[in-house]
Amino acid sequence: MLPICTLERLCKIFQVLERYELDHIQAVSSRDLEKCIHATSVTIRKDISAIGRVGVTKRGYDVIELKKHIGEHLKLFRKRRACLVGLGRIGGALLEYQTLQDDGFEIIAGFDNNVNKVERMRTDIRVYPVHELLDIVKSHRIELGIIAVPGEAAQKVADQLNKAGIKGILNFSPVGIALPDRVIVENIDFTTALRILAAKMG
Amino acid sequence: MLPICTLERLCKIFQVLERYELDHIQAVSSRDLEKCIHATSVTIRKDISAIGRVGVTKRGYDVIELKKHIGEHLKLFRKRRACLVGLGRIGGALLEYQTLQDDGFEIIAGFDNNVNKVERMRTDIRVYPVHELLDIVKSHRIELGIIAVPGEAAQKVADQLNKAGIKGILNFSPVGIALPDRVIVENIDFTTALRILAAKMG
Ligand SMILES: NC(=O)c1ccc[n+]([C@@H]2O[C@H](COP(=O)([O-])OP(=O)(O)OC[C@H]3O[C@@H](n4cnc5c(N)ncnc54)[C@H](O)[C@@H]3O)[C@@H](O)[C@H]2O)c1
Ligand SMILES: NC(=O)c1ccc[n+]([C@@H]2O[C@H](COP(=O)([O-])OP(=O)(O)OC[C@H]3O[C@@H](n4cnc5c(N)ncnc54)[C@H](O)[C@@H]3O)[C@@H](O)[C@H]2O)c1
Repeated sequence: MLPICTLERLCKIFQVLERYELDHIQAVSSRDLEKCIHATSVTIRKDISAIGRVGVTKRGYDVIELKKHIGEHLKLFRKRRACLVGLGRIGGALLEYQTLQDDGFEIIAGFDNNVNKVERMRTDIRVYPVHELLDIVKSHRIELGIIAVPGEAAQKVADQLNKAGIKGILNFSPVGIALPDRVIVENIDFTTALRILAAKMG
Repeated sequence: MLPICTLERLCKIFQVLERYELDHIQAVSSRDLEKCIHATSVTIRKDISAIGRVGVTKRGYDVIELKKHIGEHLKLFRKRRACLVGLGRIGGALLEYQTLQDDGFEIIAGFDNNVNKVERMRTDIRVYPVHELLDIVKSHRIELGIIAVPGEAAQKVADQLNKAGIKGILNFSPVGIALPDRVIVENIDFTTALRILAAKMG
């Protein structure tokens, strides 16, 4: 198991390589990556060699080869089956965010406890009242849950997802959720991004 | 000017200290911080001493003193005046996210190019049609802009914010925006968070 900071940097490098590939750039050096992901080129080269050998020439790494190398090792090319709980503003924005679909995250089901909302929604994905969560998550082998409900509902929803066998959760609510260690939880907080922005502005 | 990765880690440490303070925990060691922000305790201690001397005992750093030390040095206690462009789902969620207000980010104005939306919105902050952006940003000395419009409108909005003298931008759109180096741009992408989650799930 790789150290977490290595994992996170490799994911960011993967994101940068995707962009380079779209712009038809063929080679990238660890110095180029330094600027994009805010780590030294020494660290970046260590991270990359931590997952095995990959060719590097005077011009740097081959973009497509390095992307394949990282993607295969971190299993980033696997299609992940996800569900979304909370179909309000954040949930609605995620449902429509096409990039998610292209990036290998398939939202299989959406849940909300507001039955009117569930009935009235125009969406390509199936949406259900939240009391059906356990059944749907199990029968559809959903592995990842996105929590976009108000803070006071977050822990309850997390417990239901855990009971249904979910192995990872992306939490948008402002509340920290407590779950067994084997469930990975990533919290998203725009305030941290704003603070980093403010600190860089000086 | 601190290295960017040091700045980012210090912001994350600040976030962790806020939580510790709310939970009435008095001391925190660099080892405790290691787990929360995914960097070695050596790196963390280096980051903290990069901004000056702060007391440390056998039990670690004093939470309140360390938070004050980081906050003052990075000017995180300054109230930042922000505006929000795009009052759809992401914009609406941000307007109602109370934590932002408590954390020193005051959204002074909202803008949208849909005049109906602007007229019908029930919100505590003043909202305007986007053609008034230049005037309002200048007259209200707004320093930071949040872009929550569709990808195709993002660059145009960024140019208007730049023209109005904005020094920092938080960009939610999936499009990279091009601006002079003196404007700091932070991009938020949920796909990266999902990828990190997937990589940790294995
Ligand atoms: N992380 C951040 O930086 C950030 C920014 C903005 C909002 N938020 C948070 O994201 C969450 C969603 O925000 P929003 O603006 O979309 O809110 P919203 O009110 O628009 O949507 C919440 C949805 O959750 C549903 N819901 C409530 N309880 C539920 C339950 N027990 N089970 C299933 N569905 C339930 C509601 O019916 C509603 O549709 C909130 O917790 C908010 O504080 C976080
Ligand atoms: N970063 C991520 O991970 C992520 C996730 C979801 C959505 N998004 C992106 O965030 C953005 C907003 O998403 P949303 O779901 O809130 O969209 P939305 O359609 O609900 O809202 C967009 C708003 O922008 C307004 N607008 C359009 N052009 C404008 C202009 N030139 N000036 C001012 N306002 C204008 C529209 O009237 C609308 O109110 C989109 O670019 C979307 O792709 C990003």
